[in-house]
Amino acid sequence: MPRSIAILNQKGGVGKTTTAVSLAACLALAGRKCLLVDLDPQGNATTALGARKGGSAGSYEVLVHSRPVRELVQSTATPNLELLAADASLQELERRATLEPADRDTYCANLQDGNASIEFVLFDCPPSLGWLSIIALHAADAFVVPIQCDSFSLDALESIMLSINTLREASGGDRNRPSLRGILCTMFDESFNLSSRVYQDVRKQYAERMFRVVIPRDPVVPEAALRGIPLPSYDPTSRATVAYVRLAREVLLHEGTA
Amino acid sequence: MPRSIAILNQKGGVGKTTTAVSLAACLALAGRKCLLVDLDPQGNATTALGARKGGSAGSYEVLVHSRPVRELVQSTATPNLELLAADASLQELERRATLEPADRDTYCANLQDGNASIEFVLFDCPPSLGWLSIIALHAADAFVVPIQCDSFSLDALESIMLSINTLREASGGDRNRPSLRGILCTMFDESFNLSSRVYQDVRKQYAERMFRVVIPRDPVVPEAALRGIPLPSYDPTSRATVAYVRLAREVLLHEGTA
Ligand SMILES: Nc1ncnc2c1ncn2[C@@H]1O[C@H](COP(=O)(O)OP(=O)(O)OP(=O)(O)O)[C@@H](O)[C@H]1O
Ligand SMILES: Nc1ncnc2c1ncn2[C@@H]1O[C@H](COP(=O)(O)OP(=O)(O)OP(=O)(O)O)[C@@H](O)[C@H]1O
Ligand SMILES: [Mg+2]
Ligand SMILES: [Mg+2]
Repeated sequence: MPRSIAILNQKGGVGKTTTAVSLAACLALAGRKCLLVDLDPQGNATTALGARKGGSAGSYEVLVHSRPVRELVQSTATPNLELLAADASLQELERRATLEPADRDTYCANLQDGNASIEFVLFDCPPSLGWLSIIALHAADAFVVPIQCDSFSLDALESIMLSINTLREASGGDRNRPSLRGILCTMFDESFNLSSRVYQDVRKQYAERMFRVVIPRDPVVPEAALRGIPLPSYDPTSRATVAYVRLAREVLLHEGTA
Repeated sequence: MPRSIAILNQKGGVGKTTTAVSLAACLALAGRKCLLVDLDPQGNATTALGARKGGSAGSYEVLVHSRPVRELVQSTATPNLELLAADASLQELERRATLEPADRDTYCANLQDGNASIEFVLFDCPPSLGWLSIIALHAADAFVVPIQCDSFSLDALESIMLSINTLREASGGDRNRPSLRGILCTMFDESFNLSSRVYQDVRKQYAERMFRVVIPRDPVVPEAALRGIPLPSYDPTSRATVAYVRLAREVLLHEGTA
């Protein structure tokens, strides 16, 4: 019975894709079977894993055309890590005026089907709180919010919390699902005074909901993505890798007690 | 007759808002009347100018409910710089299944109405190639693409160029409109080897379409946004300010010859 986690933040460029790919890879390298579902029409997670995006074999086909996950999933160069690639058709979903609850539930069920042997499913979401992110939140047990510790972080967090409350009430299901697994400070630049100030401001409101680990800004991160190799495989000892390994440990510890 | 420029890139966090606000402020400080139109439901440009977003007085009201620009525009602390604020209702536009050409043309006309005394209109677009960006591209004479010189930049540029061709053919209007004013490398980090490599790769394909200036990564940038003060007012001599002043000069030079 997989634990599924949505990586979510409508603010752009805060490290959603980096977190989805790196966390999935760290969990896989720790021996856990992982599936990364790319729900962003731009397919950055797909590219970052060295896979081809586009074409007709992706998350859209599973969601909307009910093609079995097992048929469309790809293995990756990392053992235990599979990918359900994105393609540009996902944009059609984002662009609907409404998403009927019945359709939404069908799409979620399609996403979750055939994952019995998977231990973790991670959803990489686009920079919006549109239908794709909402589907991810309905399908997921939990969500993680990467933030950049800049001037827009607190604002974005507030919008997310409001949206989650609305979603939980509307879904009529378990009021605690999806649960906030944690807020993750990413690409943290110690040389920017502002980063620490925003970090403290976020702590004031969200202290116990923040992961202990902070991911440092690290030149190796975009290099790995350019090579299409997940960070922990590309450079097992980089500062960012060590931090993502710690994040995986925090996630696993939580599952151990859950 | 204003020159209108859309600041566009579906990739998140590449400096669209920073460029829209900083360029508008630099042009305003150079004596040109500028209007910044915030088309992002997240309203970051509005916040970065120290204004309140949300409420019922914003770009959505102008676009969709035909309220006059002059009624809803706000002055800012910078002389010559006005703001048409964003509000969350903009999300409704993004979420339509289709955008009828007739509606699109009405919205564009609404945006352009009442700007006779304005010399530059800048549109801050959200991280998507959805209806909001498309409206901006139809309303604008030109567009600027900020990029982050990372692993996803070339991919995003390719998608933008394809979309622009589709848009120009479909609009049936001037085939050269909107014209690409330039690709702008932002938040450039010289300490990341990858940045220069990607810069060179972008040059190979887009050399003459790149602005000469490169905006350096600079701790002052997010500080100014946090204080709600545009960069050139917040710190007139910072490296990023000097670069955005150069960008304004390149833009003005182009208008001089246009
Ligand atoms: N710890 C880090 N150190 C250095 N660079 C980083 C780090 N984390 C992410 N980056 C880089 O920052 C850029 C944006 O990150 P990423 O694409 O993961 O964000 P995102 O939230 O998924 O963006 P989008 O909103 O467009 O989906 C990428 O080039 C990525 O390689
Ligand atoms: N030259 C720079 N130096 C340092 N930080 C910068 C620079 N330019 C932008 N930033 C910071 O990077 C973050 C992202 O920039 P910005 O919000 O302008 O990008 P965006 O493309 O508008 O994002 P979105 O896709 O979410 O709209 C902000 O915190 C901003 O202050
Ligand atoms: Mg992403
Ligand atoms: Mg922005």
